[in-house]
Amino acid sequence: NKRIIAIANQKGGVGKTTTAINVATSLALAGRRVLLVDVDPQGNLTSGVGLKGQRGEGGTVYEALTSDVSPDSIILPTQVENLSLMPADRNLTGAEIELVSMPDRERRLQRVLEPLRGRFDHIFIDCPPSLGLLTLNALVAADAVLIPLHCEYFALEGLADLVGTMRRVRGALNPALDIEGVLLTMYDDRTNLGQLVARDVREFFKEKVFNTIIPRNVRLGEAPSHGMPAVLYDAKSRGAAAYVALAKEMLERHAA
Amino acid sequence: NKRIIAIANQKGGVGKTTTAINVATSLALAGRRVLLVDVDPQGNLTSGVGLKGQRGEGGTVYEALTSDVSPDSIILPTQVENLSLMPADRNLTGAEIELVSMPDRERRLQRVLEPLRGRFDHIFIDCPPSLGLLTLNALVAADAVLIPLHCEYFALEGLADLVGTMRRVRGALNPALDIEGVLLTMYDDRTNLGQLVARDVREFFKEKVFNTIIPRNVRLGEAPSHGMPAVLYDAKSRGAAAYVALAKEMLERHAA
Ligand SMILES: Nc1ncnc2c1ncn2[C@@H]1O[C@H](COP(=O)(O)OP(=O)(O)OP(=O)(O)O)[C@@H](O)[C@H]1O
Ligand SMILES: Nc1ncnc2c1ncn2[C@@H]1O[C@H](COP(=O)(O)OP(=O)(O)OP(=O)(O)O)[C@@H](O)[C@H]1O
Ligand SMILES: [Mg+2]
Ligand SMILES: [Mg+2]
Repeated sequence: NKRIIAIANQKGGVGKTTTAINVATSLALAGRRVLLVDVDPQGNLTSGVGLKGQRGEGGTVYEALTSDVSPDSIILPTQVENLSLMPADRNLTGAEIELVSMPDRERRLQRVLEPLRGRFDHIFIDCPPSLGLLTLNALVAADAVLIPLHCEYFALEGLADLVGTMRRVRGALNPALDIEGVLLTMYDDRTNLGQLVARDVREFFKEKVFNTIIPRNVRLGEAPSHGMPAVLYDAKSRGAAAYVALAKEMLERHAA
Repeated sequence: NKRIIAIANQKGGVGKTTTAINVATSLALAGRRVLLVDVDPQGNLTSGVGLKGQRGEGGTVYEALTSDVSPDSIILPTQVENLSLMPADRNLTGAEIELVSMPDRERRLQRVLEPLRGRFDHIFIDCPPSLGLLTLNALVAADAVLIPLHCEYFALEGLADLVGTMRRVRGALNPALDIEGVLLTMYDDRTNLGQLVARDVREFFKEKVFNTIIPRNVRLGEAPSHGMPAVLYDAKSRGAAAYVALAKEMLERHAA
């Protein structure tokens, strides 16, 4: 049941980072050993867990991808017991260009994470909003992809490109790549648009769509400004409760 | 007053494409000749004006950046009089890697758009959510940058990287690059977070912040599924009215 999960969707602002932070924290609070890996040059995951600007002795994910620094030397503890982080900073923007001419350029992250499988129950990779070399590295390193989806038209449109990219990765680089699940985020059941998109997604992805739906909830937007996961910042909020339910559903799906 | 404007912010989902579509359409309805340029491999701008999957004789922005096809051969008319489009499709994802080894890799878009300055009153470039080579090309080709900003913490955090990148582009590649303005989008005045972020942004950017604020409005989310700009889909909606007011404010700022 030890799995490396990439949280990916090239559509921007759909809740990738919010999902990574709150699912990982919920699992860590339940006693699982969890590693978060920030592969987005924006570094929102790093700041969302309160570690903005911090680096390990060996540096950040940038150094891990572009040099042979030991993975251990870039792992940081967080304020949450059982939750660790590989941080990112803006240097990662340059990695996309530097990786182009490197050997095995799609397998750099896989090499970093493979030796860590034994030490963590779950590893989550937060991807940038693109299908470039950084996201490709995450898709090659991962066992499965968790796809957050904002129930709006542009987000629905991008799914075909994401699924196509996953198919190409499965064919050439990572044959076992699976879909962990599709997560409906920022769901507002008062609008027709949300209901229509949700119906289309369930028709296409069937049982791969998580039963748990994340509502639009202002506490999820506020928590990052306090450098804390929402499940800690306001555990009673609807947003936090939904992420705790999602973590439970993920564990149940694998126990089955 | 003829200006090439890049609509950029590496933070995902802040309203870049929605702004490009509705400002451009408002100006075209007012009789100005407007060109939209889609530089995002997602192609949301192309589908948002109802031209999903369409290409010019010479192809899309991908061909314009990677070959010497004539710019005229990739310009398409839209359903709106005075509004034209250079479309994008998923091939553009490959351009980021192909551009790395090309001569003058940051100036490819500038070469495409310079000869068109005489034929259009306004040229708007819709950027992808990243600071890679596609956005760099837009920053080099543009006279100014319009920065849509979602009033949330992660969006605020990314501004420093965007401003830093603009400073580097100004120093080496495009000395005249200016800020057209910062646009507050999806603003919800009922939340503290929105008000706090808006206050911080006005302190930093001062008069560069547009007086017009775009409210969160479900019609702006619905319009793309009908392949129409919101200012046509529901001209009476608060979202559409705000974009018409923004187009007016932009014209007044330059007439002054
Ligand atoms: N369910 C929710 N309700 C309200 N706000 C949310 C919710 N989920 C995320 N947000 C807020 O919406 C914004 C976008 O979310 P987030 O940054 O997690 O998306 P992302 O997909 O990681 O974005 P990017 O594509 O830039 O990496 C953030 O400001 C976040 O705080
Ligand atoms: N003011 C608004 N009110 C409500 N919904 C909006 C508003 N502006 C944009 N949207 C919706 O929010 C989503 C994000 O907007 P949009 O796609 O324009 O952002 P973007 O910055 O271009 O995203 P990306 O970073 O993926 O390119 C879209 O589904 C859009 O329809
Ligand atoms: Mg993110
Ligand atoms: Mg966009």
